Amino acid sequence: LDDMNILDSSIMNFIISVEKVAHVQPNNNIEHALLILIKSGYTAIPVLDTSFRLHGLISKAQILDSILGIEKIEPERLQKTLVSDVMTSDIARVKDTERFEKVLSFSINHPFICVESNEGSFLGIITRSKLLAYLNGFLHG
Amino acid sequence: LDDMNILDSSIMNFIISVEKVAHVQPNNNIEHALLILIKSGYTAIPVLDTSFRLHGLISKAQILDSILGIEKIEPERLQKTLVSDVMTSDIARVKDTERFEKVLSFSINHPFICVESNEGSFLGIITRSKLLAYLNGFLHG
Ligand SMILES: Nc1ncnc2c1ncn2[C@@H]1O[C@@H]2COP(=O)(O)O[C@H]3[C@@H](O)[C@H](n4cnc5c(N)ncnc54)O[C@@H]3COP(=O)(O)O[C@H]2[C@H]1O
Ligand SMILES: Nc1ncnc2c1ncn2[C@@H]1O[C@@H]2COP(=O)(O)O[C@H]3[C@@H](O)[C@H](n4cnc5c(N)ncnc54)O[C@@H]3COP(=O)(O)O[C@H]2[C@H]1O
Repeated sequence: LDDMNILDSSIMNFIISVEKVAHVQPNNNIEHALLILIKSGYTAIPVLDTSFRLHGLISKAQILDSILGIEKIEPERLQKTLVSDVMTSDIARVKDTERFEKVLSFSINHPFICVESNEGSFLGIITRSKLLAYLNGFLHG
Repeated sequence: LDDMNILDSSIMNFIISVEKVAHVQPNNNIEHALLILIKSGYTAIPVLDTSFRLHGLISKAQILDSILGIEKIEPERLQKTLVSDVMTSDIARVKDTERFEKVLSFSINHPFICVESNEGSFLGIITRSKLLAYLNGFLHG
């Protein structure tokens, strides 16, 4: 059980690949994004353009905040506002050549980490659930 | 670095104590719950009664699902529906005498675990973030 190896190991086995990742596009409206979020059941998902480049992530919280007026919910804002108006672009992202150590440290403050190829193509996400399942197995070595 | 010890260690140091945990009561309406969830910024929070007994947890997703009619959002349901109508009572919960091993295995599928005293009084929660921060430190031994 060599602790140094685990920190230094590749992240390829942890990636949930792009075709399994729920996502929306920057120019979708937030009504579409809210439907995708509710249907997928996720709190937040990546924002990818049609070339599968990563633009940010969008969460239910951001959408709810943007339709909450002073005294009531304003559903009409759902169609007028775009994902790109509401999303956060400050996200946890790594290249696929990155090591486990970096992804583990990102996971302390981020429920998932986005993985890109060296050319900037979105490859998938690494979730806390997968990291914890792996660490659980590792400690029962 | 003895892996057996970590699995066997106490969970007391990981608990975010009750006064720091955002929560709602079973007989609150879901409009109040949604405001607490939006203000606190959390995806889901525990449901505690006035004697601090744990009844379940409630999430933004559950509230959104309950106000989504067939074609539109129905804000009027926000005031008529109670937390107890919408919450889930099937949650990850342990006694404070439980060990790290159990909490780690729960964390694979649960973003947080509720901790209760032997008498059934809610003591706080253990989050994935705290477990990952600890494991990160442990592996850098
Ligand atoms: N449909 C489902 N089936 C089974 N368990 C489910 C589930 N939806 C959520 N969970 C559980 O709840 C945790 C938190 O999900 P959340 O949506 O807040 O936060 C998620 C979500 O924002 C994102 N995510 C996970 N899988 C995704 C996917 N396939 N596409 C897009 N985003 C995803 O990564 C975050 C962390 O995910 P993680 O798996 O660590 O942790 C998940 C998982 O343990
Ligand atoms: N105000 C804030 N400041 C800094 N970071 C924040 C934050 N709100 C959320 N985060 C980050 O986002 C993660 C997911 O939060 P979420 O609300 O989906 O899921 C949370 C939430 O449902 C619950 N939770 C955490 N702290 C809570 C508290 N004080 N009261 C009630 N519920 C809490 O436990 C879940 C896992 O929390 P965890 O800390 O592992 O993971 C958090 C944390 O890394």
